[in-house]
Amino acid sequence: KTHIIAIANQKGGVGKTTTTVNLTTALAACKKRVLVVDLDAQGNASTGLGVTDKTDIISSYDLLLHTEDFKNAAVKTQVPGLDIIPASMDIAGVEVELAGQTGRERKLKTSLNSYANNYDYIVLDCPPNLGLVTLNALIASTSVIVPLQAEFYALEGLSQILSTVNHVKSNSNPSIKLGGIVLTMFDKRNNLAVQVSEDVRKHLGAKVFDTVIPRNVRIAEAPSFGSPVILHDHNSAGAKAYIELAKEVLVKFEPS
Amino acid sequence: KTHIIAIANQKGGVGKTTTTVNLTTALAACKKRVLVVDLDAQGNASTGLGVTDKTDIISSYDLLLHTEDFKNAAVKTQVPGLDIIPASMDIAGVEVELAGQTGRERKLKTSLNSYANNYDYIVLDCPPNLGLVTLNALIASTSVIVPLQAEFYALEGLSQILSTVNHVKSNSNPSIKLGGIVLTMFDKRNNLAVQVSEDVRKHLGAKVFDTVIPRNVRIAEAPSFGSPVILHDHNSAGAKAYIELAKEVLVKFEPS
Ligand SMILES: Nc1ncnc2c1ncn2[C@@H]1O[C@H](COP(=O)(O)OP(=O)(O)OP(=O)(O)O)[C@@H](O)[C@H]1O
Ligand SMILES: Nc1ncnc2c1ncn2[C@@H]1O[C@H](COP(=O)(O)OP(=O)(O)OP(=O)(O)O)[C@@H](O)[C@H]1O
Ligand SMILES: [Mg+2]
Ligand SMILES: [Mg+2]
Repeated sequence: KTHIIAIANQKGGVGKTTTTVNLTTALAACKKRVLVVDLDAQGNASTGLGVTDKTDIISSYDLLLHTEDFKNAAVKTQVPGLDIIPASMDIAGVEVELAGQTGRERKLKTSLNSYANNYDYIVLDCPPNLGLVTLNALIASTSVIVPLQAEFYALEGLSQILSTVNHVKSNSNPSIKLGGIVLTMFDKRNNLAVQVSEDVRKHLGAKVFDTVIPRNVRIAEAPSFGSPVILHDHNSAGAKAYIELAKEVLVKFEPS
Repeated sequence: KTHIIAIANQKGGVGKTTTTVNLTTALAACKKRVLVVDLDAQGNASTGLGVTDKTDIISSYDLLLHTEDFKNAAVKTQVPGLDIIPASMDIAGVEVELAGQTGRERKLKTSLNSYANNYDYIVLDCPPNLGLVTLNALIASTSVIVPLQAEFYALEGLSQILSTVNHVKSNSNPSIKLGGIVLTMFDKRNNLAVQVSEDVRKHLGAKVFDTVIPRNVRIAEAPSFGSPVILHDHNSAGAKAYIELAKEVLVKFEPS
């Protein structure tokens, strides 16, 4: 059965795209068949995986609008075993275009049915809001991973994304699970970060991944080379952390 | 004449709220009468200025929807001379609620007419997207300041916000100016940051503020105390940088 994982958090800049790009690369390195779906009009996950041409392409927009091409949107990346459905700018208009249509929140779920057989993991990079596109992602997903920057504003927003997931679970997608919260850009010398991390572990315990992603300049450099940090510098602390996270995900999601 | 400044960038986590909270505090310290309008459903600017109760209040939602209370939304903050119109969660639904209504992009402009006489500066904290709420902000503004994190994904998105501002200028608000781009969370030891900064200054020259905001742990700590960094630790590098930025804004915006 295909695992469909939404990477979601309405707080901006917390590492959603970085986690999508690097976790999927690590899963592919573990011989899983993986598909990334870039749902953010900014198209950062597409860039991070080397897709530079974002105009006049089949994109995740086609999955959300159910156009005639929606089954042909997946393209190969430079990472063996990792495909992507890129983003295009017109995703920004989806909320208004679908306003009023019944079933508008289940469009992505239906479209992904056509892809599920070909992949072990489908990972959805969400935009920094809880609008219709993120709602589509949560309804299409079997689980959600929430990247959390260890800072005050990000902590303040955590209860909002968690209550949205619970709301989706009781109203639209009973099978969604909270896959876990992953601490990102973590600097252990920073008191605030240590405090936030202790706070989150105290309240959410096992829901927080053991793996912590450190702040690491190699991670921030990698997108400028159009490649994941695991390919850009596989010996870096950042690459190693995402490989650890992938191992932890495999243990949690495939316990056999 | 009142300066209305939008703090906008669709890229998440680049320092929009931090710039709003601290620039306005510094302007108030320079004896200007200042109003912050928090247009982000996350409500971070409200928190950063000590407003904790965000349910059942008059908020920026009322300005966008033109409810009967919209003229009574401003409340005092702990900073002398600085008021705020806080955010509430229902702002997230504005795009759908106003879909199809003519003039939906000028709602904020009309509402702010009722506030303009009382303030020298009105500063609008925008959400991380280029949707209807940010469009309202750009149409209501006399100028826009774009915080830019010196990183690759943020640089990739810069052309998008700049072309949106140009689009608004030629179609809806001919008087909007690009007030400037301000580099945030800058670490001069980081090659990538130095490269991005040189790149931006080469292409945009005088449009980039001379003042650069350094990455500074005091800035990230201040919101957990519900206060701007200038009050939390006025000797910190972060506080000093925002005071410098305010001085530069005053020189640029009030050249007499
Ligand atoms: N562990 C890390 N160490 C250093 N830099 C990082 C790390 N994780 C992410 N970054 C950088 O921080 C910035 C924000 O990360 P990213 O874009 O992945 O967040 P996001 O949540 O997807 O943002 P948005 O809300 O705009 O979609 C990027 O410039 C990225 O390169
Ligand atoms: N100069 C700085 N030094 C250190 N930390 C900073 C600095 N500026 C902002 N931060 C921190 O970085 C994070 C992102 O900043 P902020 O929330 O202001 O960005 P934003 O663009 O408003 O985000 P969003 O897109 O979610 O609205 C916050 O946790 C903030 O405290
Ligand atoms: Mg992203
Ligand atoms: Mg903000």
